[in-house]
Amino acid sequence: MISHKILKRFLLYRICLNKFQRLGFTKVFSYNLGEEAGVTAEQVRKDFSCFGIKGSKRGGYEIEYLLQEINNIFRQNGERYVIIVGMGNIGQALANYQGFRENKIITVAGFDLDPSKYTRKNVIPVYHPDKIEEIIREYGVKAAIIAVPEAAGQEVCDKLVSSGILAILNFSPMILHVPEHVTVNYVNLRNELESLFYYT
Amino acid sequence: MISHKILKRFLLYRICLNKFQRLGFTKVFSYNLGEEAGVTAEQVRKDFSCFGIKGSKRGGYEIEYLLQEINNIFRQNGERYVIIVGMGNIGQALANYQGFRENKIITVAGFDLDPSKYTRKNVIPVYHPDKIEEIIREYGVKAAIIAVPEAAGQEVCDKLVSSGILAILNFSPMILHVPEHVTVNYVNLRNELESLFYYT
Ligand SMILES: NC(=O)c1ccc[n+]([C@@H]2O[C@H](COP(=O)([O-])OP(=O)(O)OC[C@H]3O[C@@H](n4cnc5c(N)ncnc54)[C@H](O)[C@@H]3O)[C@@H](O)[C@H]2O)c1
Ligand SMILES: NC(=O)c1ccc[n+]([C@@H]2O[C@H](COP(=O)([O-])OP(=O)(O)OC[C@H]3O[C@@H](n4cnc5c(N)ncnc54)[C@H](O)[C@@H]3O)[C@@H](O)[C@H]2O)c1
Repeated sequence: MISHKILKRFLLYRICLNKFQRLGFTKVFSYNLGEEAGVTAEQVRKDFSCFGIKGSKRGGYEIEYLLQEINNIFRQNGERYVIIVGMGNIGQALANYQGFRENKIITVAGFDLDPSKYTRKNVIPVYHPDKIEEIIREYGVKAAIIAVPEAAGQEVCDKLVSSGILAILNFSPMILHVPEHVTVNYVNLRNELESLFYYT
Repeated sequence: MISHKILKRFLLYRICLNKFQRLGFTKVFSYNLGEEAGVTAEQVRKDFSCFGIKGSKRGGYEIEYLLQEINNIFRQNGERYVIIVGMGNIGQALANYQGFRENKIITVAGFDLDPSKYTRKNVIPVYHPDKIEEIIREYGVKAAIIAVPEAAGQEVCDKLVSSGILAILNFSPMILHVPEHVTVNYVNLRNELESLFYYT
């Protein structure tokens, strides 16, 4: 099982490799990549071995090959669809963000119980939650964002899982119960802010 | 040095203790708290010893005492002020969130270069960044949120640090360079969403 920490390191490696490529390099050694990413050369090689990524015969790694391998890890070679359930403060902030599209992540639709959210003003179409299953099937969506109040979190989660969602990013401050084959990542903004005050 | 992981566990302990108190309990043992929080009883005792939190003579811990100790860790006994720099998608989502106030975290002001953000519509007053130092001094603010584009991140950070900020929550996707006495927590929403696709 690959941990969340390793995946985050690969996303960091990709940023570093893109930077090296912009500077005109075509090859990189584990110690240069490690130095740029702030980890040891050993850690880089260990991470690469988790995904069967090998160096070239004459030593070092081709940058283009590494970038392709990392894209495979994050399914970047096709369209990556996501839906957002809950189009309040957080849902709208995520829907309005253009950076996801640059990364080939397409937010196909939002869902909300409140009809005032179904306006033309939104960047993405917003529907009633009854259409969740239909949209997931139509686009083959596998990932979803939950940005509803705590009380509605588990019920929304159950509907997503039964419609075939495999990975969820949850902003509501509660633990979601899901079957083995489904992964939940949490962003708890209250705790992120709260823990700051320990340092003041 | 107390790690971010330990602080997050204390925030989780507080949620569990509040729940026990609502159910009418006045005392708790490390194994009940551990079970509710999903950690071992040993881990609970180890965490408590980091802050010199002791059990009562007859065994177990008074819930009221524990809650007070945790409030001290997060400076909850006074007003906790924070400012937000960058009042775009993220800044506004955070400013509009009422949950922080329930937790005695007061967002005193927002700052943005764009004059269209200085409208009455906002929940909090929004000023030009030139007023950052004045507001920090007036309220004795020690914590700040950075929600500006990557290009402006370091410059905003430098201004906050020179005005006396000790802890920063950074949403822009870059590493901020700060002196030893300043702490930066990161929320990288792109990586949070990106890593989901590994599981699809
Ligand atoms: N905004 C923040 O800065 C912030 C900070 C900390 C935590 N959170 C958490 O993130 C979540 C979202 O916060 P927010 O500020 O965007 O809340 P919000 O109240 O602005 O938005 C929630 C939206 O969910 C919709 N909704 C409610 N039940 C629903 C259901 N069953 N199906 C579909 N939609 C439903 C509501 O109509 C509303 O539009 C909450 O759980 C909150 O506790 C937010
Ligand atoms: N919205 C999201 O879902 C999301 C996702 C991933 C990453 N991020 C990151 O979070 C940060 C904020 O994102 P956003 O969507 O809110 O961006 P945004 O463009 O909506 O808002 C940025 C705001 O910062 C202001 N600003 C620019 N330079 C400034 C300066 N020097 N001083 C004060 N204000 C300044 C702009 O006027 C604007 O209002 C960005 O770094 C972005 O890359 C956001």
